[in-house]
Amino acid sequence: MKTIAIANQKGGVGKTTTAANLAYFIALAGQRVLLIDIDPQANATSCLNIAVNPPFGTYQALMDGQVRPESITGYNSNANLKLWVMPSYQGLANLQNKLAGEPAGGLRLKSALENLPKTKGVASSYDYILIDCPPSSGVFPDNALNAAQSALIPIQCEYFAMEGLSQLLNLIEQIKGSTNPSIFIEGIILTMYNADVQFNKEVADEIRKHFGQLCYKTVIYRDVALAEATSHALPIGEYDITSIGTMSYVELTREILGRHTPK
Amino acid sequence: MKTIAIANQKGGVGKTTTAANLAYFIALAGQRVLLIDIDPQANATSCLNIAVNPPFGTYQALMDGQVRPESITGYNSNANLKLWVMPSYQGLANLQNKLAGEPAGGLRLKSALENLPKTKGVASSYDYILIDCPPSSGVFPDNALNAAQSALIPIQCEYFAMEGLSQLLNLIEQIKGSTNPSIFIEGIILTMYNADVQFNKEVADEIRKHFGQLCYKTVIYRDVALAEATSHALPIGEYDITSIGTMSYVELTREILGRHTPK
Ligand SMILES: Nc1ncnc2c1ncn2[C@@H]1O[C@H](COP(=O)(O)OP(=O)(O)OP(=O)(O)O)[C@@H](O)[C@H]1O
Ligand SMILES: Nc1ncnc2c1ncn2[C@@H]1O[C@H](COP(=O)(O)OP(=O)(O)OP(=O)(O)O)[C@@H](O)[C@H]1O
Ligand SMILES: [Mg+2]
Ligand SMILES: [Mg+2]
Repeated sequence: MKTIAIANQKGGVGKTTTAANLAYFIALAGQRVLLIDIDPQANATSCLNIAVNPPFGTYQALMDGQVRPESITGYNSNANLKLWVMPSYQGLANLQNKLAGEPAGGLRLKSALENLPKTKGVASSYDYILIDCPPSSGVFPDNALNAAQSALIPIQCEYFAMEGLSQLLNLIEQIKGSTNPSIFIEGIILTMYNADVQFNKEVADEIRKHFGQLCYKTVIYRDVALAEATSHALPIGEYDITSIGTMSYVELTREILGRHTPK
Repeated sequence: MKTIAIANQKGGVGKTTTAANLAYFIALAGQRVLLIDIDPQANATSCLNIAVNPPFGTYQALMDGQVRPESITGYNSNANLKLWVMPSYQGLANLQNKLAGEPAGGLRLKSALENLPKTKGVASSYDYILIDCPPSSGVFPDNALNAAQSALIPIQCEYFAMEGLSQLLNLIEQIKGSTNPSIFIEGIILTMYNADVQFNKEVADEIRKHFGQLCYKTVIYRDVALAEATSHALPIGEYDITSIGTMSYVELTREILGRHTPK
């Protein structure tokens, strides 16, 4: 089982778009996937058209430190896909101060994932658990990074995103030195890349220069289809299979699964 | 004195780009402006090339509930401009849990602004105080919204942003009903608008339909010069005066100042 936090404190870099579409394509590749939405904005939940049933979902899991079966729901638009979601909703924000004030408040998700429910309708175990993080630092990204084996970092090819990358890598180093000694960087994904924009190319080159081997070869191109898909509550693979967005995320899926396949 | 929080919990919608460039152009129009950076990512601080002097800046102001003169620094690239900045830095993140745990932790900035220092080099009072908020909900946006008279909401013309708008308006209603009864919406700014993208137009129309009179007529067009400027630590007006980005923000400045001018 691989547990991967999709993290970047910078806003709007494509965390949710990456989490939701990777979850979909990794499941399409035959893996059992659980997508956990730990953002009170619940964008991942809504873009996969997941029904919310408060307080079940990530709220309940963090509250109790243990997952009730009602907190995991199947991706119902395609019943053949082994894709499940732990949904979020706005009320998750109410847990923020409570968990921030508790000594082990950042370890709730870790504890919850150690004992996933064995129930009809829910996979008894998963091949991949992907966790979609909110932006900013705080108790929700902490929970994700403490529960995860690795961090997948989407990054936009713009200046603030590059500045933010060092800050994020520092945070991961801190976590490595304290609550999660075995965490590693799964990889860095360049997102929203527009080949016509010279500035994107310059920043991409800069990122590759500093973080070379961590960067995936695959680049996610800017494609309005990816934004349109969210307004239809569909993953890109079901919204527009011929789009550049689909191609980018399929390519990334292949690269991620390839790194995990024994040679 | 007008105190305006530039807020949206959705990431990457142009809060910082708007805060920094409005601060610059409002000062260029002859007003005395203080820009407060309350985001640990400190993007507003870096894109105006402001020197950081930890722990002074927003960290010190929130820690003490009172502003020391060393915590406000002049925008030095243009000494004629009456523009000051209260800088942020990564260490601000360390205050998050502390303030979240205190009963009046969300009111620190409000208290600090009630008694600004009267010191050589710092304006004895300001015409405009703009506060650049981080994304997500939490103790920093709370501090900004409790201290502000009004909220300026940049919003990208994409689906998640529109969903997030209702969530944000709810938050502001809650604050209005509790800690800041006189807060109002300054206005909604459509950002990163690409006239060639049909989807942007559809979402823009939808937003105007629901929030008509709150929306500024001015739209901020997508212009890579705005992103390039940040990598040179320059406001758009000093990076490329002929750019569409400059034109958009000058137009917005005129519209904002116009609303504040007695007829
Ligand atoms: N490759 C792309 N091309 C075009 N639009 C994209 C692309 N990736 C994401 N988007 C759109 O850009 C916006 C930001 O993306 P997304 O919400 O996935 O970022 P995020 O990092 O999860 O944001 P937040 O920090 O708020 O959680 C969304 O409206 C999304 O639909
Ligand atoms: N109108 C625009 N055209 C092109 N690029 C833009 C525009 N506005 C902002 N950008 C770029 O888009 C990115 C996101 O903008 P910005 O950082 O201002 O958003 P934000 O809401 O402050 O993000 P965060 O939620 O992380 O604080 C930045 O790299 C910025 O340079
Ligand atoms: Mg997201
Ligand atoms: Mg910002």
